[in-house]
Amino acid sequence: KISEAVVRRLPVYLRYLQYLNESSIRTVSSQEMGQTLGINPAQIRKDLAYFGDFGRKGIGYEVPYLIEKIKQILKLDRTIQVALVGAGHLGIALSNYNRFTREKLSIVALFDQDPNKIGCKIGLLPIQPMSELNATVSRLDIQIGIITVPAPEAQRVADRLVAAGVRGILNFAPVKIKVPDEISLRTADLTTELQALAYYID
Amino acid sequence: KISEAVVRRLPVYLRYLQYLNESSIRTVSSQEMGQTLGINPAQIRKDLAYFGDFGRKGIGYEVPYLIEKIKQILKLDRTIQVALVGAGHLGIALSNYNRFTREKLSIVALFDQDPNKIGCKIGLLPIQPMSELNATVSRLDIQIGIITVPAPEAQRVADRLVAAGVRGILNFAPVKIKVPDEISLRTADLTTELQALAYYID
Ligand SMILES: NC(=O)c1ccc[n+]([C@@H]2O[C@H](COP(=O)([O-])OP(=O)(O)OC[C@H]3O[C@@H](n4cnc5c(N)ncnc54)[C@H](O)[C@@H]3O)[C@@H](O)[C@H]2O)c1
Ligand SMILES: NC(=O)c1ccc[n+]([C@@H]2O[C@H](COP(=O)([O-])OP(=O)(O)OC[C@H]3O[C@@H](n4cnc5c(N)ncnc54)[C@H](O)[C@@H]3O)[C@@H](O)[C@H]2O)c1
Repeated sequence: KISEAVVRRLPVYLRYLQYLNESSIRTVSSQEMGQTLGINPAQIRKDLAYFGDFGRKGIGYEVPYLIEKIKQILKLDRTIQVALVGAGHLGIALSNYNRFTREKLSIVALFDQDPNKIGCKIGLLPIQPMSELNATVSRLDIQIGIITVPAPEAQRVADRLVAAGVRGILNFAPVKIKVPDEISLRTADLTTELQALAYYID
Repeated sequence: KISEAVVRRLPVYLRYLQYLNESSIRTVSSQEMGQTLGINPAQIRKDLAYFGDFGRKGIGYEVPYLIEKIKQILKLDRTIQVALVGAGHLGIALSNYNRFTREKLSIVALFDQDPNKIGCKIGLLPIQPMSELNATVSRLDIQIGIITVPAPEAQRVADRLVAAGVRGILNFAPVKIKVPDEISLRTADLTTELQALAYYID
């Protein structure tokens, strides 16, 4: 398995490469990538060589090939099913965010505990009660759970998702949660984006 | 000015240090930080030395002191006023997200073009019409604009925010927008979090 630091960089490379591809740019050098992304070009070359891509002298890397390669590594060449728990403001925004679908990460089920929300449709998806979580996760082969409930509820919901059989959790609630070692856990925090921006506005 | 790559790491260090502090842990070594964050300890030591903190042999770094230091560098020791345009699902979730306030990044004004939303309150903040953007940005000394409108509207809203006088923009819409060179621009994209998680769930 490759290191966490490399895995964090791959989606960043992918986003940039897709942007180039959309602008019909088919080759790129590690220098150009490094300059745009603020990453050392030697680090980029090292990461890509790790996956067997050494670029070509004078030409650089082939953008479409790299995109496919990185998608395979990130397992984005097959669809990964995702369940979201907490159909509130953030949950609905994420559920409607088309970019997830384009990237083969598909939110296929929504859950909430509010009886006023259960049964309502968000796009094509109905909001389901928590009692249907286990059955739905099995039936739809859901691998990832997204937590968008208030902080005091996050650990309880994490326990429910783990019991239902997900293999990874993306937590948006501003609280540390605990999961078994074999479950992958990431915490999403948009404050870091704002903080980095705050540094630059002088 | 320090490099983009370092500035990106500082909020990550800060979040981790605050977690330690909340658990009453007052010292940390670069090894421990590096292991937890997936960052080379030598890189961490280099970043912190850049700001005059060299740690102490056998002890490591003082957590509360580092927190204050990084906050100063990121200018989080003073409040930065933020305006949000697009009071939809994502916008409301961000507006209610308490962690921003705790971090001295304060969303002080909300704007939308939907007449049904204008005048409604989100927490203590009324949703204002776009016609009040310029006057409000001046009056409240707003430095950052957050864009949470649909993709086709993002560039138009960016132009309005630049004209109103913000110095930085955080764009959530999945589209590349253009701003003048002197305006700082960051794009927030939660797909990278999901993609990195997707890699780990095997
Ligand atoms: N990470 C970030 O950058 C970020 C940004 C914004 C919001 N947030 C966090 O995301 C979370 C959601 O924010 P929001 O504004 O959408 O809140 P919200 O109140 O609009 O939505 C929360 C939803 O969760 C449901 N819920 C509560 N407990 C539940 C449970 N035990 N099981 C199932 N559903 C349950 C509620 O009925 C509600 O629909 C909060 O924790 C907030 O702090 C994080
Ligand atoms: N970056 C990410 O990870 C991420 C995640 C979720 C959503 N998004 C994006 O965030 C944006 C908002 O998503 P949402 O689900 O909250 O959408 P939404 O439709 O609920 O909200 C959009 C709001 O913008 C307002 N609006 C539209 N045009 C406007 C204009 N010209 N001036 C002022 N207000 C205007 C609308 O009236 C509405 O209230 C979308 O672009 C979506 O793709 C990004």
